[in-house]
Amino acid sequence: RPRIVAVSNQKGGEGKTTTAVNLAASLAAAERKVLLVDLDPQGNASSAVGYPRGHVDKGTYELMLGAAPLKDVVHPTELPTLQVVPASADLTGAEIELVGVHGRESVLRVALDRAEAELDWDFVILDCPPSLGLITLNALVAADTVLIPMQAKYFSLEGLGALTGTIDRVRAALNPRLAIEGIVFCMFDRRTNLAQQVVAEVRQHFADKVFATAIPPNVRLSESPSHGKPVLLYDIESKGARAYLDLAQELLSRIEAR
Amino acid sequence: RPRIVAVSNQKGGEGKTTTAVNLAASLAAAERKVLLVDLDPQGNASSAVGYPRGHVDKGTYELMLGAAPLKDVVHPTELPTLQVVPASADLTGAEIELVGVHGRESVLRVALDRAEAELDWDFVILDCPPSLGLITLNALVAADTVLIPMQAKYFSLEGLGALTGTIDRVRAALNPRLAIEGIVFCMFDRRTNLAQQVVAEVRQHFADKVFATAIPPNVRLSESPSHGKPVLLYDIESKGARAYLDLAQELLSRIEAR
Ligand SMILES: Nc1ncnc2c1ncn2[C@@H]1O[C@H](COP(=O)(O)OP(=O)(O)OP(=O)(O)O)[C@@H](O)[C@H]1O
Ligand SMILES: Nc1ncnc2c1ncn2[C@@H]1O[C@H](COP(=O)(O)OP(=O)(O)OP(=O)(O)O)[C@@H](O)[C@H]1O
Ligand SMILES: [Mg+2]
Ligand SMILES: [Mg+2]
Repeated sequence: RPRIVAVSNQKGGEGKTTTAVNLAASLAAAERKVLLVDLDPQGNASSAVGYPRGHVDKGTYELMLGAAPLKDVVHPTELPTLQVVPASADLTGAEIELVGVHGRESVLRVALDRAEAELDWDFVILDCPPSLGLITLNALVAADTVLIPMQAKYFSLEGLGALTGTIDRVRAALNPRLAIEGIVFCMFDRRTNLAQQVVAEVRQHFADKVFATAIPPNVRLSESPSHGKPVLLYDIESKGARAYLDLAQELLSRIEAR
Repeated sequence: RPRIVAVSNQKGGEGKTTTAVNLAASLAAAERKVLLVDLDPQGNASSAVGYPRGHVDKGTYELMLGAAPLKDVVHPTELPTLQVVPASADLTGAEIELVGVHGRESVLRVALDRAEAELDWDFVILDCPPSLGLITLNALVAADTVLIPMQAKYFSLEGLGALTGTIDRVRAALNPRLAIEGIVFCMFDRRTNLAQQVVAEVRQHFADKVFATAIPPNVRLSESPSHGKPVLLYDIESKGARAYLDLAQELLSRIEAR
């Protein structure tokens, strides 16, 4: 059974998609089998691995609503051991549509459980939208752990309490195994006072859950999606590619140490 | 009747709140009467003007659901002509709750129309969450114009089509006067190739709707919210404060030129 990791933070622009895509690619480069699932109607993770908007007609929406089995929505990427479930256009309406569905927080878990025999990956990485609505709740119910990308800024700190509160509620009511995998600082510029203050405050609450690897600001990370490639295929020498390879190694050694 | 401007972009982290708060404050510094309305459950605009989470028990949620009249939810700020409707805690559940409400896309407009006699401001600025759900739809139905903050990055460009498509649909079905006020580049670093490419592409589609004023990256803009102050009260000499004062002037001269 794969380890299912939800990459979530309701604060917008914290680095969720950049982390989901490049961590998934780095784990694939380390010979792990990885499935990336794009749960964001914006479809950024899909286009970052070569499936721009409108490219597929069946994807995450069809999987969640039971309109297509998992094997019909999984697509290959340029990395042999990385596959993706892209966001199809109908995902935009899912938040509202799910409100009237029975068991609305668990439709993703049900869809993945139904395909149990085919879950042939080491990791399933779920890229979440910037909200705590029904799509994100589905990710938290289906996941083993939550990876929280965040910037070292004030609004990012403000949002952390609401996210951990939601994780606690999902663990209590729907998914008892849900744990926090860790917190990753993104676009991290260690030179500002604000950054130092935010890191100190987060370490106080989350201690060793904070990854030692921080992702620096690196223009290659924001360029690579326009070429439909993870950064390690776009510029392996870049600081961004190195940082996500380090993050993958740190994640693997944390898991193996447990 | 005030000019109602929705600050919206479903892409997360583009600078919506920073723009809504600091443009509102800059217009107030230019002797305009301004009401800032925080429609984002994260409540970032509220805390940026001195009303952190939990500070008020009646706010935007109560206004939209008709549980409180406008005059009960308007609060003062440190600037004499800037007032705010903060986000109260219940706004977190509004997206789901509104699904079952009659006229669910127009509850904000109805609440503002009901208070027509009290609308004593020159501008009402609506800070929107990072989504195209029912809260943002309410903002677009109530608004005269939409101000679109964006970064000069690839994912930001990708999201623009979905936003303008939604604006067109709202104009056709619910709010015939809705227009695009303009596009403002935020955290804009003109030195990268990517930034130049994105600006060129956006200018091609939006021409003179793109504001000449671009907001540079400036740490004072990310520090001032932790002091509960707009940047012009935190550091008037900073590049960030100057840029938003320029933006306010540019907006005023565009409106007066029409
Ligand atoms: N380390 C980095 N260096 C430079 N640019 C980055 C870095 N990480 C992310 N970006 C860029 O910053 C923006 C925000 O990142 P991203 O889209 O991954 O965040 P997100 O949390 O997924 O956003 P959303 O809330 O919209 O889903 C994007 O334009 C991305 O390309
Ligand atoms: N010009 C700037 N210079 C430096 N930091 C900035 C600038 N503009 C915004 N920021 C910071 O970048 C982050 C994103 O900005 P902001 O929160 O205003 O965007 P948003 O679009 O409102 O995000 P969300 O989608 O979560 O509502 C915040 O931490 C903010 O403090
Ligand atoms: Mg994203
Ligand atoms: Mg915001």
